[in-house]
Amino acid sequence: KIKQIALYGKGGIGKSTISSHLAVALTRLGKNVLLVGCDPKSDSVINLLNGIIPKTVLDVVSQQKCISPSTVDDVIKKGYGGVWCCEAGGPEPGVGCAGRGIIIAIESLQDQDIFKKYNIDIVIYDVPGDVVCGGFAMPIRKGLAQEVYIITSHEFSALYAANNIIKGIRRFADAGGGLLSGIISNSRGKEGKPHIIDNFANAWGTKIVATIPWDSDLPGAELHGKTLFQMHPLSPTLNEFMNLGKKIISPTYPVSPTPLDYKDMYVMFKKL
Amino acid sequence: KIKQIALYGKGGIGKSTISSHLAVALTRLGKNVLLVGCDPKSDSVINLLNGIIPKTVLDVVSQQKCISPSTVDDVIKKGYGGVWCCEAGGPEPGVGCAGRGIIIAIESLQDQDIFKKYNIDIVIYDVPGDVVCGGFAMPIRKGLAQEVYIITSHEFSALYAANNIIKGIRRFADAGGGLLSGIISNSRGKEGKPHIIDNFANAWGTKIVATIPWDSDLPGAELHGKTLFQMHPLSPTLNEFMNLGKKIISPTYPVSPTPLDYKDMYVMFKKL
Ligand SMILES: Nc1ncnc2c1ncn2[C@@H]1O[C@H](COP(=O)(O)OP(=O)(O)O)[C@@H](O)[C@H]1O
Ligand SMILES: Nc1ncnc2c1ncn2[C@@H]1O[C@H](COP(=O)(O)OP(=O)(O)O)[C@@H](O)[C@H]1O
Ligand code: SF4
Ligand SMILES: [Mg+2]
Ligand SMILES: [Mg+2]
Repeated sequence: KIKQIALYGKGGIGKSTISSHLAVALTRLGKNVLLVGCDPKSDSVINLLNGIIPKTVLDVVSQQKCISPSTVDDVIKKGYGGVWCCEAGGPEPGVGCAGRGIIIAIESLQDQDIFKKYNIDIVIYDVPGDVVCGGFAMPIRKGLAQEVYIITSHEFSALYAANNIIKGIRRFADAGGGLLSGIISNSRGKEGKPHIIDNFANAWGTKIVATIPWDSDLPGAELHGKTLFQMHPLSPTLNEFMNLGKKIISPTYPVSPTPLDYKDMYVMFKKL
Repeated sequence: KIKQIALYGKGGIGKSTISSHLAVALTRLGKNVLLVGCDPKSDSVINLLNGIIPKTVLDVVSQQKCISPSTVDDVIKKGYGGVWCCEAGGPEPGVGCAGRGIIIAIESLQDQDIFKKYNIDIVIYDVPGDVVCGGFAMPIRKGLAQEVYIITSHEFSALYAANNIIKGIRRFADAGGGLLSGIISNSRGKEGKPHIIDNFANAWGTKIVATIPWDSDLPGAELHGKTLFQMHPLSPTLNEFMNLGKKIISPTYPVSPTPLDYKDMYVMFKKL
């Protein structure tokens, strides 16, 4: 059975970085992985394709009205480590719904039976969590992603976004929506205050499943359109991704989490 | 003629901080100011109301179907410095369109002729720029805001969001939409690289109109539900807000800016 997971978090928190490295880690653990970038920035798979952004699903659909068996190869590209890479794309700002690319991409992937065609074991959706509506809510709402991992730092705006994502998960949990498997801590080194994230994870009814350390080699590799696997294969940071990959392919127990009230979050944050 | 300005920027960039301090600065310059928080977080005016979040327009409308002359006092509260404070509110995550609160709030304010009733000189809309669609695009699209100020740091995700907002402005510029008056630099001290923002401002056809320094007294005052005006009245940081206020009430020349291609942004950012 195909495992589908979604990585959510506020913009700039490290979703692309973490999902691309996790995707490679999972291939090293023997899995056939499809990474679907759902950020209208379309920059989730660029570091697996040597700095190249592939044609997005929305691009092809806008031009040709649909993805056909002949055009699917335009949008699913084999990247570093054998990861299959795809970008949903997004509409122009001010036009329609920002999440529209995700809706169209996901429907196209399903229509074309992509997972079967490419023999996919694991699908990773990289999804912005700044707003949890329209297409951005789709991977959770429809339970396309059975499991959600939320990336956060100790900053209030990131925790607030995480709480919003959790509200979304809670809302659809009983209707077959994706459940929460854990929190990925990525404070990017800024005055790391790990106890803050710990406390919030607890309050949400979940736990931290990985802590990615600050590593300037990450943006460094990004400038070359590559991952740490290529640029610094001995980096200890890679162990975090390998360990997260191992957890993901082991039995996991996602939960229907408990969102917090804004007031309680604010009070709790001030105390920590 | 009432001046309406919108402060846009990605989540967490400093919109609430800057708009609330700017609002007070403008009252000190003799203006009657209405600050309308359009962030579903509803935390734009909390520091002008001693840490209290007022009833949001969306709350009242959901309960009572509309804002009436008798309920308008529930949603327009007089805050510190005499600033009139209002929160649009937002729907629950996963339900409908995240910007819905803005659409409803703005329509209600217009229906009730609020600006006239409260003798408003200047309206400030504090609007998230993570997605420029639905209600979030409304202040620009309808030219409700004649002028837009974009807050950014030197980080790529903030510049990308700024570029998206600029795409939105460009799209509606010829149809009477809001134009761009300038960039507010708020790098929050993180390895301040001012030349990065300068270069992007130039490329966009605009300029930096204010630079807010890193000041730990800002989050410090926020923890007390207050602004720097109350907690540190002699702080030099306040001069930045006063100067920005003076610029805003002087003749301004907003422009239809030039958005950049993602590729060009990426290349430019790497070089800087
Ligand atoms: N642990 C980390 N250490 C150092 N830099 C990081 C780390 N995680 C992410 N970054 C950098 O932060 C920036 C934003 O990360 P990105 O993955 O693009 O965020 P998102 O996809 O959530 O918008 C990138 O430049 C990335 O290299
Ligand atoms: N110049 C600054 N120096 C220090 N802290 C800042 C500065 N600007 C903003 N902050 C802090 O950053 C956090 C996010 O700012 P906020 O105004 O809430 O962002 P937004 O409204 O854009 O989401 C707040 O805790 C705020 O106090
Ligand atoms: S549903 Fe969300 S993404 Fe779609 S238009 Fe509304 S705010 Fe934008
Ligand atoms: Mg990304
Ligand atoms: Mg805010």
